[in-house]
Amino acid sequence: KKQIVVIGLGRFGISVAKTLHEIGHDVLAIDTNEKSVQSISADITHSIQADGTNETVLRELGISNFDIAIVSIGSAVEASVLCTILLKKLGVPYVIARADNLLHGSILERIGADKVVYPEQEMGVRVAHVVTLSDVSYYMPLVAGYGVARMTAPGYLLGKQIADVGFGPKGKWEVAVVLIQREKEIIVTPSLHEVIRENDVLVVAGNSDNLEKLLHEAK
Amino acid sequence: KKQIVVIGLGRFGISVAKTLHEIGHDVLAIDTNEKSVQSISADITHSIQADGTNETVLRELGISNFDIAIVSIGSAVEASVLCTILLKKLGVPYVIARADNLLHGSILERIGADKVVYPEQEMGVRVAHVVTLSDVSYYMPLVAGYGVARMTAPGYLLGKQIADVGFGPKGKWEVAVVLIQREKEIIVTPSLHEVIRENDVLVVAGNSDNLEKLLHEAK
Ligand SMILES: Nc1ncnc2c1ncn2[C@@H]1O[C@H](COP(=O)(O)OP(=O)(O)OP(=O)(O)O)[C@@H](O)[C@H]1O
Ligand SMILES: Nc1ncnc2c1ncn2[C@@H]1O[C@H](COP(=O)(O)OP(=O)(O)OP(=O)(O)O)[C@@H](O)[C@H]1O
Repeated sequence: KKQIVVIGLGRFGISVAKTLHEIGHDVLAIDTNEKSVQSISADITHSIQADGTNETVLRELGISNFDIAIVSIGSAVEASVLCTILLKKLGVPYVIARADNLLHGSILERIGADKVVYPEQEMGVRVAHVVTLSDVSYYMPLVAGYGVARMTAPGYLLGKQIADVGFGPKGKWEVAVVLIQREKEIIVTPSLHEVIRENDVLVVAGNSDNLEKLLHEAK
Repeated sequence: KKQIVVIGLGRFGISVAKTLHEIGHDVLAIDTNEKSVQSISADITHSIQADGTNETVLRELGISNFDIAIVSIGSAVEASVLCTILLKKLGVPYVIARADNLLHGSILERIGADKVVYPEQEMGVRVAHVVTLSDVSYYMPLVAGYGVARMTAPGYLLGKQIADVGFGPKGKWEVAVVLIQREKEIIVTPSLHEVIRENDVLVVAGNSDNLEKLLHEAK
């Protein structure tokens, strides 16, 4: 488990900090806004009101000893850039910074961020790919309209075999079920004769247009 | 292809609108802020400055004829709720609304949103799961630490067989390579003897702790 500092407790930062804490990492959450710090204090072991652009404060907090830092300050671009510079200066080995836009992101890369993320932009791409797939809850794009989708088995698929619904290499749509999550069990590469049960989470790989047609036909 | 209206052109809304346009849908992008509308006009066929909470304007724009509406107004919670109410009132069959927080989301569900998304919160969960997996670019959580990760093959895996690296049912980590994207080709359920090449995108399924150990050992 790692020692991780999260600076900036907006919607993204709070979610990162809480999830890291649930995973079991040792998390320090920082924000200039007292209310933001308060809102997370029940869920995180250490949260403190502080300014991520203040080098003295960062040193006092022992930031140099952290394994990973996440700069999740959002629209305050200058603060996000300055904070990232300081973290690398203080020797944090791995710094993930969130960018508001491409220009901000390229600046972060230049000044040393090890990884730059664009939460809203990435979610926009994913949501756009599933607007026509109302049963799909997650979508991981791969290349040119092809991706991996996660869906809870809808009513019209229950009790049917995977191949009969149209999945698999013999199906006309070339959409494969690569994995089924059934309760706490994971079935990797299920047989084409596997019967879909209620609450099964299906992870399928295929062209998203074809997936839409397959589901439409199955209804 | 569908007729889709996107209301609210923040970082999330712009990304949704542009991606939908690239996919080939007929997109109308709306925002009260002229600058936001201008920033997207080069990429989207139709973008217009308008107030999504103005029923008269929505009727004039023929919103009732749209297949899908996406309310991507962010922190202006009342506007987002009122806009969603109007879209359902005007008969838009499928309305996706973005929520700022859980309370906002539950209100949206109650007043008729067909799907509610939390872009920053969802991205926070995903990023948290891959902070310790620096080579992983996408993560789709499934259950209890288990998920599907996408990674570009790092240098230390090149030229090696999948099974030799530690993947597969015989590997001690129980992480499976479910798919390889190689150039424009997709290889579903690759053989354990498949040799990993430069630029291969690997989609792997397994416990994220075990994936981290597998990659660590492979280095
Ligand atoms: N110098 C700083 N040090 C610490 N925290 C900061 C600093 N500057 C801004 N923040 C905090 O970063 C948080 C996120 O910033 P902001 O609200 O501008 O971004 P946002 O893009 O709306 O975020 P999100 O989309 O994650 O909700 C805020 O809670 C803010 O108080
Ligand atoms: N009534 C309205 N009609 C149309 N657009 C609106 C309305 N109210 C707000 N908007 C627009 O919604 C957009 C997004 O809202 P806002 O910037 O508050 O959210 P945000 O949470 O920061 O968004 P993001 O995280 O996507 O960048 C803004 O461009 C704003 O002008």
